[in-house]
Amino acid sequence: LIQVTDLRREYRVGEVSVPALGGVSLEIGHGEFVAVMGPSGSGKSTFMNLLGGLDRPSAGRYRLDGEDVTGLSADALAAVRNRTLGFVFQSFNLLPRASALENVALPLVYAGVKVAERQRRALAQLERVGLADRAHHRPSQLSGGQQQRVAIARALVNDPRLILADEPTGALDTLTSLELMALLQELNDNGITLVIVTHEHDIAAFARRVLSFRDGRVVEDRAVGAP
Amino acid sequence: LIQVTDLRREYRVGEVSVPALGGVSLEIGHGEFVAVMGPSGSGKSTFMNLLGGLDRPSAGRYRLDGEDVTGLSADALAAVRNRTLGFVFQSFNLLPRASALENVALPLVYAGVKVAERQRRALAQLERVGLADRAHHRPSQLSGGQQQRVAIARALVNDPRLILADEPTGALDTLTSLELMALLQELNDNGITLVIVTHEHDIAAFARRVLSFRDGRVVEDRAVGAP
Ligand SMILES: Nc1ncnc2c1ncn2[C@@H]1O[C@H](COP(=O)(O)OP(=O)(O)OP(=O)(O)O)[C@@H](O)[C@H]1O
Ligand SMILES: Nc1ncnc2c1ncn2[C@@H]1O[C@H](COP(=O)(O)OP(=O)(O)OP(=O)(O)O)[C@@H](O)[C@H]1O
Ligand SMILES: [Mg+2]
Ligand SMILES: [Mg+2]
Repeated sequence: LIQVTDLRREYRVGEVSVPALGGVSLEIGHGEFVAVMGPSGSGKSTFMNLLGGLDRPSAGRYRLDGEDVTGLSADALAAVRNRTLGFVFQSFNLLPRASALENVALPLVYAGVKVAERQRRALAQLERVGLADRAHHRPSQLSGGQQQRVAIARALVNDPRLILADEPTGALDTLTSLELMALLQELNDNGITLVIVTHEHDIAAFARRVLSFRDGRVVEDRAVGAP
Repeated sequence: LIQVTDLRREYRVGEVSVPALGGVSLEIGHGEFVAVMGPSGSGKSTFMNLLGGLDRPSAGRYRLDGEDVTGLSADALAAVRNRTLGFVFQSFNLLPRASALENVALPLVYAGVKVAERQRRALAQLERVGLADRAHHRPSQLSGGQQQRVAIARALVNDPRLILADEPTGALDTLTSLELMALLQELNDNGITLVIVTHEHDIAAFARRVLSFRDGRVVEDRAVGAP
């Protein structure tokens, strides 16, 4: 499903070039469950943003489901993103003036789904993460963990084949984290591919493969858990 | 240092009233190291915002260092906050158009410190959290864990007597989290009072007392660790 070849990303800050991602080459197959770990600043979010088509590499190639997406226009990339994947951002990226329900429904607006159907599906996802009673709160009227769960619900609402989640349990207590992982596990059992950035080993334990980043490179790539 | 009596906070959302904090009564002495735990949405951040003078209770009283702060004007509250405490927000709250250095120096601007001294002290705190080489990056040019560390450095820069930290290791990998806790431990050894919200038991283990929240109330208050 995912194939990256010598993927690189440098940022310019004033006159300096920050090498956020060195050459990363790897493949992730359909239905895999991969955990991404590594120190703060090691390139995990940069890598996830490239996988999610939210950013373009400085060099290297990225094939998603057999199609080279490296050269696509912004619009074409947005269309692929909308129909194929769900993204949970490290800092949630919710629209501040929209309610939880409207935030969760947003991918369905892009997908051309009619309003009554959007509301029904968005509410179903909110129920799944235990937030049906917060549907009309705006993000500033939600706790940190509630905002995170709204971001997760939004990533699920369009039935994506691939879920990219950047620290999805960062703001959640242990019990809520385990409930979320059980939900993600169930999605994976049904064939959905998961790539999850986490710094918690208890969360990484749900995955079947762990990629470890350090200084913008993958330094370890191992299978974990029961076969 | 901290004394709250029947502290309550309700929010209005449309026609509904959300009881975020029921009556909380407790005291925290000088030099204590307290961990605050509890499920998502149980009132932890609401409680911390009240302790930090960033919000006013709907009912109840709050004495900080012997002074009733419940009735203070916004300006008087800001002055107390600036000279007494450092606050690490769950969502960092960094100024997006300012560099890491400028963000860390901000409390010193309010304290009337001159520019050269501000820069020196801000850089010292950035070094402490391992980010001297990111001093001129803006928040959007930093990783999640780097933004969190800038928020921590900002909370320390004015040598506060009380540090209120809401999930300060939420975006940090294990090693960086432990380095941060060692730093906070050292501050506590030097007499600084710490109140830390965390959902990670490994982090709570550094504290000597744990407050557990559920549905807006403190349901458990116990001493932990070696005497
Ligand atoms: N501004 C607001 N308006 C309305 N309701 C709010 C507001 N802020 C918080 N709430 C509600 O108050 C309750 C407590 O929120 P709080 O942020 O204190 O929880 P928390 O314990 O910090 O949770 P988390 O661990 O997820 O950060 C939540 O149910 C939340 O929906
Ligand atoms: N827009 C940007 N401009 C400049 N440098 C950036 C930018 N975004 C990230 N960086 C730098 O690139 C490096 C990698 O960042 P990235 O966000 O990928 O790290 P990360 O592994 O996700 O870290 P964390 O665990 O803290 O979230 C960091 O050193 C960061 O300072
Ligand atoms: Mg990151
Ligand atoms: Mg909170």
